[in-house]
Amino acid sequence: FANRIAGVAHQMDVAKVTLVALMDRPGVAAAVFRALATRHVHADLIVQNIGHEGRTDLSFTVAADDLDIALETIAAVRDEVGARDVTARTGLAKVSVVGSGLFSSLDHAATMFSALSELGVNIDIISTSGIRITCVIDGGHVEEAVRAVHAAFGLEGEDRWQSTA
Amino acid sequence: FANRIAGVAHQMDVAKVTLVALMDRPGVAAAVFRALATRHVHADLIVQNIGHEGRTDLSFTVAADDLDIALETIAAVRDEVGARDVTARTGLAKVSVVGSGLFSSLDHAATMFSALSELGVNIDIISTSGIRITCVIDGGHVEEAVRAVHAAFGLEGEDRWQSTA
Ligand SMILES: C[C@@H](O)[C@H](N)C(=O)O
Ligand SMILES: C[C@@H](O)[C@H](N)C(=O)O
Repeated sequence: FANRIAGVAHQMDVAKVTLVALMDRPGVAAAVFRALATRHVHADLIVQNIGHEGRTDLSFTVAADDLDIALETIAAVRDEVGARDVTARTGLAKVSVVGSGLFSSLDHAATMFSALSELGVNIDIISTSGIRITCVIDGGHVEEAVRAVHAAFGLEGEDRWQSTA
Repeated sequence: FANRIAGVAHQMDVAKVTLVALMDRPGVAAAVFRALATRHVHADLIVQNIGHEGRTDLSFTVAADDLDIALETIAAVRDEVGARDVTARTGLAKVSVVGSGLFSSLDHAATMFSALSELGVNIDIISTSGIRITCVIDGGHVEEAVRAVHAAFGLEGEDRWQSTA
């Protein structure tokens, strides 16, 4: 069954922080995450796409309860990394699909993204690593989204509420 | 040992494709990856950061051998998703750190990014999912980068050349 996956996980009460247009040069990502680690802030999804004209955005998610300290920490490194802005949003959710590793994951992304789009759910961030795909979406749609993703992979009726995405 | 990780993996001969400034609305990511799946193109790292003014960039990596067909496929969906440009680069590499899941991953990102920055290696893309962090870097520095990351996590002397990142 080409769509075989190991599972669907999700996390609610997710907040994201984005350092907008920071300098795309060595040491910048290190400075941001060293500062967060020093203040014991656990940034669990980190995403940075390619740069444009020497600048790029760097986003990370934290539990909603950690947002204040995350923003305080980022404010302290902002000048060092040259971020032109810092934005934040709460009330988000993460949904992840974990490939089984035994079956081709060729169409896992298509299946997952289609399930979300059919609900009209916009995908805010996509981050993947290894056989796992994580999408950040609006928290208001998470239950429906998780059900739809399960159904898209032929997993209705299985235990749907799993641990951290 | 707070830096305990399960391993460091890497992949060489990586090519990336970026759809620049495509429309940030439901269905766009689905359209891109359905097209790739239909042409049997395996996009293994997919990354999309937040949008600005209704637009965002969407990047993915493929094996260098698949770049031509990936670009052909993307050219066919480009108008549908409103991408203002499509860029591509070869000669890249991916380096991943896999957390052990048993130890806090609070400073894994800081440790990994610092190791790369100390070599002056610029991080082009960061993508994470679950306990795994993947960085896309220039392929010319991969051996040195993998050694430095191993060393940063106290893993010198262990088997360094592992399978796909
Ligand atoms: C933006 C950031 O990732 C930068 N390129 C670095 O290497 O640290
Ligand atoms: C950009 C793309 O991810 C879009 N937001 C979608 O939901 O498909």
